[in-house]
Amino acid sequence: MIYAVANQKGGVGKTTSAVNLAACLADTGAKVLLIDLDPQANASSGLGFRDVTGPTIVDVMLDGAPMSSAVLSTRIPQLDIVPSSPDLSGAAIELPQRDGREYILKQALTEVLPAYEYIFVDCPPSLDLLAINAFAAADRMIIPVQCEYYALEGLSRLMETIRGVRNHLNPGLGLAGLLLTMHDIRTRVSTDVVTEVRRHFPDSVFATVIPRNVRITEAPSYGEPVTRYDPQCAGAQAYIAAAQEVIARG
Amino acid sequence: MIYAVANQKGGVGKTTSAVNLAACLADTGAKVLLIDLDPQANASSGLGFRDVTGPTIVDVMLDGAPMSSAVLSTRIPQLDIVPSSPDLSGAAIELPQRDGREYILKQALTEVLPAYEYIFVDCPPSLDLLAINAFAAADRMIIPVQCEYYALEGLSRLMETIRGVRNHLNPGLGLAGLLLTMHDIRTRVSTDVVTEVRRHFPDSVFATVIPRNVRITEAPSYGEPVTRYDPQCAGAQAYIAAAQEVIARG
Ligand SMILES: Nc1ncnc2c1ncn2[C@@H]1O[C@H](COP(=O)(O)OP(=O)(O)OP(=O)(O)O)[C@@H](O)[C@H]1O
Ligand SMILES: Nc1ncnc2c1ncn2[C@@H]1O[C@H](COP(=O)(O)OP(=O)(O)OP(=O)(O)O)[C@@H](O)[C@H]1O
Ligand SMILES: [Mg+2]
Ligand SMILES: [Mg+2]
Repeated sequence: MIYAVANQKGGVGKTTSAVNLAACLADTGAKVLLIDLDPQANASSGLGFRDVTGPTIVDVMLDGAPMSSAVLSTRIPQLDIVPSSPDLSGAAIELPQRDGREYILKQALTEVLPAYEYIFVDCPPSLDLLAINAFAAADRMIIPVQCEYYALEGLSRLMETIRGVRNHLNPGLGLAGLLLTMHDIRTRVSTDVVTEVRRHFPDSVFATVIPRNVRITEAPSYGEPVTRYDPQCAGAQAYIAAAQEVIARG
Repeated sequence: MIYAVANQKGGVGKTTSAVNLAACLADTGAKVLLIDLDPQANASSGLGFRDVTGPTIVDVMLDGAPMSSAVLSTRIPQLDIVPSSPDLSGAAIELPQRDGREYILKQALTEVLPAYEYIFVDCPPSLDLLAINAFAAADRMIIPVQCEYYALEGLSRLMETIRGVRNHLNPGLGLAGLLLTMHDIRTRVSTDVVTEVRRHFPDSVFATVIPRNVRITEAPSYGEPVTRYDPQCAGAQAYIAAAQEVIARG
């Protein structure tokens, strides 16, 4: 099952959710692959991969390298990663010229698909061709929604884009759910956003809400998911529960 | 003076900084224009403009409409806005085919330039052609840097891009400074990031650090800058001080 973790709004917890959900699912014994499709390569550094010298997703997307050539194992048993690099930002300008430009990721994934039960794709904050490649390849979308006002604004546009992708590129694309993140029980804004999102998308919101939690902010500097850095903290427990929901939503 | 407020990292406070700095400078009596160059149109909604029916930046960038046709006055005297709309996300795919594609914004601005002392451009979280248009048009860059680990990662790449733009597109492009945002005195991560950034970029960091402040999160839902919503709060006071630094850095 391939999940695209996406939202064009920036800083809503896409990378944090992709890294931690992938790690949690690997901890259940399933074989998991995390693909970093963002030129900022935050998912890569969040798992301890900085300045990777070998092949990355850039070689796969721009030069046709096989996906397996870019796969690296992580310190988490059962979790592999395909790292990114800043050179990926050339893709937004180079990809538009190519035939079948929306299906490059989907085609590259066919080679490794049988080896993994779950594949997570961490998307950049855009609706550009990199993001469209992830939507065209995915079976399901997971949409992190930060519990703040600006994050509400782009949701209906994102849903429209998904409908467009389903009609033209990927008829099987489903929505695993909207995952509310950085919820701060002390602020009225958080409560308002949760209410709004549950009202607009009644059947599509994960029951689990990820709290704002400083341990989540600290974990990437150690190159670890929060479920390794501080497994008992509220952030880790929330991602463990969310991963269970991902499995249940199937 | 044209300022591009940019950082490809998402959610670091670009829109919040563009809206509040523009409002603070307008409060000093200067004539200010804010251009929303993000398809999410957060700067527009942050000033109360939702679902705009007339011309937007999309008409200017994609159809050659004059910039003045898209200018609207805001509730803040001296502050005008050119709003955005989700249709701008078509630009990332349409712009690459055009001649002079990097200078479309710069050319469109010549018409309104004499009317404003300050122009702020709120950039999307990317280094795509929309962002490059802003860099090619700007006199100065303002780079918001969230006081969190992931936000540190992309800075050197951003500086490389600015050098590239200066060499090929806009020799006069300067750096007004790095503006540290969402600083939380209770967390070690924040202090570490401030130290790192001041060490890597000794002369380029604003003295003012914007604190994490819940009033800043609330203000957009009222369509107001925090300097109107709650002028005495720590967030508003910090942006007022940062605006003074923008004036002083000239
Ligand atoms: N639940 C949380 N509590 C506290 N901080 C969080 C939480 N989730 C994410 N963060 C922090 O918020 C910032 C933004 O999160 P993240 O980078 O995962 O978002 P993103 O959507 O991937 O951003 P981008 O749009 O740049 O890809 C990061 O510094 C991250 O550590
Ligand atoms: N100093 C602050 N304190 C608390 N919240 C803040 C602060 N600055 C910004 N925010 C909130 O953090 C979120 C991200 O800020 P903002 O949208 O301005 O970032 P951005 O860089 O423009 O995001 P994008 O990459 O999507 O364009 C918003 O919900 C905003 O209200
Ligand atoms: Mg990310
Ligand atoms: Mg913004």
